[in-house]
Amino acid sequence: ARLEETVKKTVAENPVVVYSKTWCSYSMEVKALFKRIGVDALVIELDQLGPQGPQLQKVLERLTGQFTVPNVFIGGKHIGGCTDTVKLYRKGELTPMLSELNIN
Amino acid sequence: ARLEETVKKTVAENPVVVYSKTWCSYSMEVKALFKRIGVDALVIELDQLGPQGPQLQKVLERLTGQFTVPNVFIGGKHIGGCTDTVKLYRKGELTPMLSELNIN
Ligand SMILES: N[C@@H](CCC(=O)N[C@@H](CS)C(=O)NCC(=O)O)C(=O)O
Ligand SMILES: N[C@@H](CCC(=O)N[C@@H](CS)C(=O)NCC(=O)O)C(=O)O
Ligand code: FES
Repeated sequence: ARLEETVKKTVAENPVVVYSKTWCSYSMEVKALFKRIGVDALVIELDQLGPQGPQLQKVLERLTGQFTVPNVFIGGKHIGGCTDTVKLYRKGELTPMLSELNIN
Repeated sequence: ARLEETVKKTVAENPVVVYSKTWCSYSMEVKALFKRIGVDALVIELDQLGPQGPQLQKVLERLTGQFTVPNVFIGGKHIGGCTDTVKLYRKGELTPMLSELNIN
């Protein structure tokens, strides 16, 4: 589908992508983490896209197996949600991943 | 308003009340906390009440100043959200509060 191609293009062309919802605290946490470590993430707020939001959320599920937000991609690779991202950060594995992409 | 009276009655008659949304991770965290410490909280899922959900959420804001979920009451007293409740628990202040109400 065309939306699927859009997502693939987005995560390929942007080193850090967060599919988020503005009023979701888990989404806020992951956005705040990237901000705190100086990473300029591309944030797509699914609740601000009208009917395209739910469509995108289904496409993301098809592509990644994950329906929930936040949905995080680094270097085109699907990372997971808030818990996964924070876990990587605490294990010290997030920063090397970002350095490899020259974005930290 | 009648809904306001319903809320006041609910929090007066039930020692622990959590206004929640089923798909919200912060709501899940607070419900899991009460379960873990053996507290039988009355949970009201605002996303499962049709149009009454948003109405209740506005009423809660009028009564407590808090629009967000989860919205937690203990012994009829407004406690706050997920962060507030977890903070109380970590400070060791939650369990005494519950014991005072003979629910722990
Ligand atoms: N463990 C996951 C939890 C993800 C989750 O449950 N997300 C919720 C919001 S907090 C969700 O997407 N619910 C369905 C929805 O909002 O459409 C994470 O850390 O990201
Ligand atoms: N710090 C607050 C955050 C509460 C919050 O932002 N809740 C969000 C969901 S996680 C909310 O209610 N957003 C508006 C809505 O869902 O209607 C807490 O710990 O409870
Ligand atoms: S909606 Fe509450 S944490 Fe995501």
